[in-house]
Amino acid sequence: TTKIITISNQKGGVGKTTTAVNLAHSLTLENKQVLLIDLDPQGQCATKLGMDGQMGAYYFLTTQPASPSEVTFVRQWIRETGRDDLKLIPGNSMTSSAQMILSVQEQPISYIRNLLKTFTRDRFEYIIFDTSPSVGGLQERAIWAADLVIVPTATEFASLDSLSKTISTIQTLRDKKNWHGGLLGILPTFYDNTRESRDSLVDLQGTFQDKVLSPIHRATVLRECWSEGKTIFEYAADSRSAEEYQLLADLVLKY
Amino acid sequence: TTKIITISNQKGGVGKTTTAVNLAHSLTLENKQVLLIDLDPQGQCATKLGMDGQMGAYYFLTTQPASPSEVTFVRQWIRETGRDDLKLIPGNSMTSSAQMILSVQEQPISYIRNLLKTFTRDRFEYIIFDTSPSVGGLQERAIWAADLVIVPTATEFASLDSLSKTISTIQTLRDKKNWHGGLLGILPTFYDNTRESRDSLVDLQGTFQDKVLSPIHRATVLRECWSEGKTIFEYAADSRSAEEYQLLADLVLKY
Ligand SMILES: Nc1ncnc2c1ncn2[C@@H]1O[C@H](COP(=O)(O)OP(=O)(O)OP(=O)(O)O)[C@@H](O)[C@H]1O
Ligand SMILES: Nc1ncnc2c1ncn2[C@@H]1O[C@H](COP(=O)(O)OP(=O)(O)OP(=O)(O)O)[C@@H](O)[C@H]1O
Ligand SMILES: [Mg+2]
Ligand SMILES: [Mg+2]
Repeated sequence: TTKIITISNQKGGVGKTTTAVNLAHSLTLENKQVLLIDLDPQGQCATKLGMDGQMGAYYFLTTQPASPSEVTFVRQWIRETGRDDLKLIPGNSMTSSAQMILSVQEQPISYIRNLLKTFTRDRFEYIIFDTSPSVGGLQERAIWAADLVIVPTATEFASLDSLSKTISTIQTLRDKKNWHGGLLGILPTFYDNTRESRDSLVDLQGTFQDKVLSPIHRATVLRECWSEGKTIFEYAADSRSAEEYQLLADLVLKY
Repeated sequence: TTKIITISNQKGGVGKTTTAVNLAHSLTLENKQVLLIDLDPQGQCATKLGMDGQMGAYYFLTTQPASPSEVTFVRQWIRETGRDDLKLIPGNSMTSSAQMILSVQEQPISYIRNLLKTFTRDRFEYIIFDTSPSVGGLQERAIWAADLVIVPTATEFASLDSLSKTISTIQTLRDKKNWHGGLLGILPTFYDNTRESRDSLVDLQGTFQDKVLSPIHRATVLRECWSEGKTIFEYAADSRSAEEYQLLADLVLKY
C-alpha cells in the first residue's frame, strides 16, 4: 500500500522543500517508488530538481478522478525527474488559482485524499506533498490526506513561535475532523553551534519530547545544491547533510 | 500626507517581518509617526515587539469605514507598542479567515487602499504592511495599496528563483491594474561571505541594477532579538545590523 507523507509548516523558509526533495530522493535510493507532488505555487520542487515549474498541481487539484479519461489526463502530468523511481507532479503559480477554486467550492476536508485514487495503478510506495508557508484550505486538506506529517522548523525563536500554531492545526484535524494520520515528527533544521540554536533545540525537546527528530545542521551545501538543480545525494553524497537526510529516510521506512 | 509601504515576497523566511518591524522603529527614531499593520496570519510583528497576536488585522480587513462608528471600532484595535510614535494593528490566525472572505466577496484591487480612510485623523506619516509568504488576493491588494514596495530577498539561489515571480506580480499590477505606486527596491538579506551569497548579489545587481538596495548582512543579533521581543535598535543599537536598517530608513525618508 502507498504511504502518504505531507511536509508542512506555515513558517516560511524553514526547509520544507529541501526536506521534501531530499527525502523523496533518499527513499528511491532504498529502491522505493516515490511520487512527489508540489502544492506550493512557488513550484520549487521542480527548481530544486533542475526542472521547470508546470501546471501539474493545478490539474491534479481541479480534476476529479471520476472516469478513466480524467485519470489518464491527470497521470499525463506525472513527470520523469531523471532519477530512477522518482516522479514529480510539478507546480507553478496556477496552483494558487486551484486553491481559490477549492475554497470557493467549499470542498470537504477529504478532498485531496480522494484525488489520490488517480494513482492506484501506479504502485507508488510513497507519495510526498510539499506545501506552501500558509494557513487555509489547501494546507489542511494536504495534512488530512497524509498518513504521516513531517514539520521542519528552523532552530530559532521566530520559528518556534510559529510552530505552536502549525502543531495546533494538526491537533484540531485529529480532534475535530477525524483525521487518522499522525505526526511523524518535528525536524529541526539550520541547526548550528550558536546559543540560540542550542537553546531552541532544548526548548523543542522539552515541549515535544520523542517527537523531535534528529536535527539537520546548517550547511552551505544545502544552499548551493539548488543552483545546480541537484539533490544533496547528487551534489555532496559524502556530506553530513546527506547522512542526516538518509537518517530521516530510514526512520520513514520503519513506519 | 501619509506614505504607505508594503513589505512583500512570496518566498518564505527572507526577512519580511524583521524588515517591517526594524524599519518601522527606525522611522520613529527619526521622529515620524508610524502605524505597522500585520497582514500575515502568523502575527509575528507582535511577537517581534514582545506583544501578543490579536484580531486587529481581521477587523481592519472586514470592517468598511462607512460610518464614524465603524471607524471608531477599527481604531480601537490600534495598539501602543511601548515605543514612542510606533503603533501596531496586530494580527493572528483569524487573518486567514478575513483573506477567505475577501476572495469569496471578490473585493476590488483597491479594497485595502480604501480601508486606510479609517486612519486619516491619526496623522501617521508612514503606514507599513507586513505580509505573508504567499500569492493571492491579500498580497496583491496590499501591494496595490502601497506607494512604495520593498522586497526583501535572501542572497541565495532558492530565493532568487522565487523573486522573479514576486517582481512579475508587481509589474502586472502596474501594467494591468493601474497601480500608481512603485518598487522602492529589492533588499538583499542574509548577506554573508560565501560564494553563493556573493554570486547572488552580483546576479541581483545584474538584473535589477539601481533597484538593489544596500544589503543586510547575516547576523546572529537579528535572530536573537526576537526572543527578547526587542527591535535591533533596542537589542544591539551599535551593531552593523542597526546601521544597515537605519540606512534603509534614511532612504525611505528621501521619497
Ligand atoms: N539545513 C540547511 N542549512 C543551510 N541551508 C538550508 C538548510 N535547509 C534549507 N536551506 C536553504 O534555505 C533556503 C530555504 O529552504 P527551503 O526553500 O527548502 O525552505 P521552505 O520552507 O521550503 O521555504 P518556503 O517557505 O518559501 O517554501 C534554501 O536556500 C535552502 O537551500
Ligand atoms: N539578516 C539576517 N541575519 C540573520 N538572521 C536573520 C536576518 N534577517 C532575518 N533573520 C532571522 O531569520 C528568521 C526569518 O526572518 P523573518 O521571520 O523576518 O522572515 P519572514 O520573511 O518574515 O518569514 P515568513 O515568510 O515566515 O513571514 C528570523 O528568525 C529572523 O530573526
Ligand atoms: Mg518551499
Ligand atoms: Mg514574516
